[in-house]
Amino acid sequence: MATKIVVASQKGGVGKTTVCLNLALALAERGKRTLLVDLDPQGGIGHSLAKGDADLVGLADLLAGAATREEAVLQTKLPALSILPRGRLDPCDVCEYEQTLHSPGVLEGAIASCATGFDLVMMDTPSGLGMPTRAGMRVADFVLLPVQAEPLAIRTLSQILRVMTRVAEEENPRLRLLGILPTMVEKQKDPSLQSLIDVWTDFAGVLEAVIPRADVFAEASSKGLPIGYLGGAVSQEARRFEHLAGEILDLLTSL
Amino acid sequence: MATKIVVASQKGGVGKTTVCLNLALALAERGKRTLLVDLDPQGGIGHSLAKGDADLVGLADLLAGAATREEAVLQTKLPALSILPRGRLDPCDVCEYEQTLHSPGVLEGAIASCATGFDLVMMDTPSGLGMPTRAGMRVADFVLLPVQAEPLAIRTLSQILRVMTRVAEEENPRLRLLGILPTMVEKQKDPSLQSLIDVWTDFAGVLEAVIPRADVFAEASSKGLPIGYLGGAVSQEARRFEHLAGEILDLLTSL
Ligand SMILES: Nc1ncnc2c1ncn2[C@@H]1O[C@H](COP(=O)(O)OP(=O)(O)OP(=O)(O)O)[C@@H](O)[C@H]1O
Ligand SMILES: Nc1ncnc2c1ncn2[C@@H]1O[C@H](COP(=O)(O)OP(=O)(O)OP(=O)(O)O)[C@@H](O)[C@H]1O
Ligand SMILES: [Mg+2]
Ligand SMILES: [Mg+2]
Repeated sequence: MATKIVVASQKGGVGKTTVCLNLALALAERGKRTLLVDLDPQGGIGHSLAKGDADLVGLADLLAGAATREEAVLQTKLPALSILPRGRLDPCDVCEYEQTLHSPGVLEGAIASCATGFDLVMMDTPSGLGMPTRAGMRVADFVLLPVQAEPLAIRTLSQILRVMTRVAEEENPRLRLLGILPTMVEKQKDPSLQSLIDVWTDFAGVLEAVIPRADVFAEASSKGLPIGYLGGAVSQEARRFEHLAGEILDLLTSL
Repeated sequence: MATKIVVASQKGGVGKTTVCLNLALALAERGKRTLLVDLDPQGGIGHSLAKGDADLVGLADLLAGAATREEAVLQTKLPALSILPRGRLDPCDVCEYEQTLHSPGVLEGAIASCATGFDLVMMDTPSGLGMPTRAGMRVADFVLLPVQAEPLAIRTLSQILRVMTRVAEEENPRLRLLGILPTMVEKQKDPSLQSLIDVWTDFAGVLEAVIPRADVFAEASSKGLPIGYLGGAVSQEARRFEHLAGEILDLLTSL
């Protein structure tokens, strides 16, 4: 039975999709058979891999009965990494799609049918505490919370922790916090450094790993690649995700 | 009858709330009686003004019949600027709240009752194309689209434009594009500059104004102030919002 991790944040643009892509890659490189699922109606996973997301078959097709698991799950160049992209979705249908994802048993069924043969399932979500995120929490075993090192993101962190607790109490008793991951940290800038200190002092479960703000991420986005595939001098940031993968795997065995 | 502007973006963290706060301030300083409404269940407007959003009465209370218009609409220090914050909302109730906002006539009624006496109503939204954003588009006369100068945000811009067109055709014939506003632009960094050039060449309706990435925004966030209130040397960024306000007012009279 695959271990399922949902990556969530109420605040937008904190690096959820970037963490999902690069962490899934690093976990697969360690030999963990990993399925990366895109629960975001925006389709960030497909867009990030510059596959022209509009054409990729995926979860939306699976839920509509318009594709089989074999058609929807995409094998990447890395044998241990597969992707279930958002799929073909008219942006005008997002409200209905969110309600479908949130319907009892729907996402559970789709993930169960796709997760066979994988060690880990990682689910990217849209920002907010709406239906895709609630559905992801219902299905997951663990929640990973990227938090941008800036004041607005920290002010809303307690809101998502409260929702996680409620889901664990009422809908999914397996659900636990995997960790809080500081992202886009600029230690040389005071508001960012102060925010990082606030997270360390005010919250439990903060990971050792810290993801700094780095230009290589924008470069990778523009090329449609995870940073690990950029080659050359990026190894420092890619190594950071290797360390994060190690920390995550240690936590999964100890929690 | 107040002119209603909804500020929306499918991508998260692009500067919607920051633009709303600083633009509403600049419009009010030009004597336009402005009401800033927070349609984001995250409550970014209240959090940005460090009012301890959890306690502020606002839209959620109004819709629940737990507050009157007089209690929910907050007069700021600036006579021409008032705010309708998110209001008291349990983060566990976000899914239900989004459905309430999206129910036919609900937001229309709330805005109509609060907009009396204002020249402009500006609505901040959560990222995505879900129910709060669709409700905002149904109510609004114009859509303002902040777009971060980075590849992922540009790849999804055509999705929100498509939704805007659909809402104008089927739900709200008044709805038009006010403009596309490039944000967090770093002209000295190639992926950002390239993204800005892509927006200028690929899309119509791009505003003259460009909001650069600037540390003063993080500083303002940590102090819970719009940049115009920071005082001192920030006048360059605050002036930029004054120019933006001028451009917006010209467009509103000419469109
Ligand atoms: N550590 C980082 N340093 C610099 N830029 C980053 C970093 N992580 C992500 N980015 C960039 O920031 C932008 C937002 O990141 P990303 O799309 O991963 O965030 P998100 O939380 O998934 O956003 P959304 O709320 O839209 O889903 C992207 O352009 C990405 O390349
Ligand atoms: N031009 C800018 N330069 C630098 N930082 C900025 C700029 N505009 C906004 N920010 C910062 O970026 C972060 C995100 O901005 P903001 O919260 O306004 O985005 P948003 O689109 O409203 O996010 P969400 O998707 O969560 O609603 C905040 O910390 C803010 O201070
Ligand atoms: Mg994302
Ligand atoms: Mg916001």
